[in-house]
Amino acid sequence: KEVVVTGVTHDTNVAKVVLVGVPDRPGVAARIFGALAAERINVDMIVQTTKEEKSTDLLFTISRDDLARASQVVRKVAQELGAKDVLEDQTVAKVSIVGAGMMMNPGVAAAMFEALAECGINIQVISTSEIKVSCLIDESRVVEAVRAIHRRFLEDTLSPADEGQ
Amino acid sequence: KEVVVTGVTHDTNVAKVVLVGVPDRPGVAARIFGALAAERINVDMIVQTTKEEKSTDLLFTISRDDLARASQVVRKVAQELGAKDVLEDQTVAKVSIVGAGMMMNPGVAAAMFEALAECGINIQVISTSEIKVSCLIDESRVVEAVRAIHRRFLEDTLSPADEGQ
Ligand SMILES: C[C@@H](O)[C@H](N)C(=O)O
Ligand SMILES: C[C@@H](O)[C@H](N)C(=O)O
Repeated sequence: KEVVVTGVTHDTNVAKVVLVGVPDRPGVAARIFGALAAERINVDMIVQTTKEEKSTDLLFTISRDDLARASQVVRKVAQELGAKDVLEDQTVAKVSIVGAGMMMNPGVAAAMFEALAECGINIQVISTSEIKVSCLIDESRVVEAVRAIHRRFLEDTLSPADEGQ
Repeated sequence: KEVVVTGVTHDTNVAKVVLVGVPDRPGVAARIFGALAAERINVDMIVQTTKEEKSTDLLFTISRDDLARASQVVRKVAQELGAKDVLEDQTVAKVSIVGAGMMMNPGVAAAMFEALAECGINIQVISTSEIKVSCLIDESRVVEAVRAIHRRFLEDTLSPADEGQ
């Protein structure tokens, strides 16, 4: 089978912030991320789902060094918006698989999720693009996660003869 | 200022599926996407946030042609998992900005959200990578959305002399 995953990456310098129960109406995302940009805070992942309710949750990640400043910024905006809560978490790490045209292959993301499941690692956040599947997991499991994913995708390409070495 | 956004893309052949209230424990994502992969259903976006509750929502997108089959697959898994609900929506479209190193620039995502906000377009789903910010919006607004985002990012590069022509 074609090998489509060309790399496994991870990042432990990750903090997760969730604005819980923000109004789901135009202008809310613009306001939150405009405020962060005004403070020159670099945002990595932005993840939002919707349930067709009046409010939703907005999650983003930043480096841990920026958490204190980001927290201050978003808590102010969250209060103005009438958000329900702001959650912060510095115990997460990001682990990703990368590869061109990867998401054109049914089962690539599933295989990553299975590698994590087999280790009993819970997937907290998922975000994808055509060339990358990223998951946030507990930072204490990141070494194990990278190893399992690597074994699944990048070591299957060894011929049986190599495996004895 | 450096132009970092090199393109605006859109896709109207998009259907959104949300598994509402799935157990947030290892193996759940693997099972859902494993089942879809077994049917050779190509998944585009996978988006999941978390609130540190016992359950969470899992959202994914597929082409509209695959919705009937995907629906059958996930409803079965959702029932086995004891999920609260399965939502389907074929009235969404995906609009994205692409550009190398884009997310290294605070404010790029915010500018896209502002362009949509100025049109009064609600952002239903957000997912990002370093080179792409994707939003799901109502399909009836997609032409307007692309035009507004294009104007924001790709037409500012005209010199004042050009604008009269
Ligand atoms: C929640 C947020 O994304 C909102 N729907 C907006 O359009 O800005
Ligand atoms: C919800 C789902 O992502 C679950 N947390 C898992 O690890 O599979």
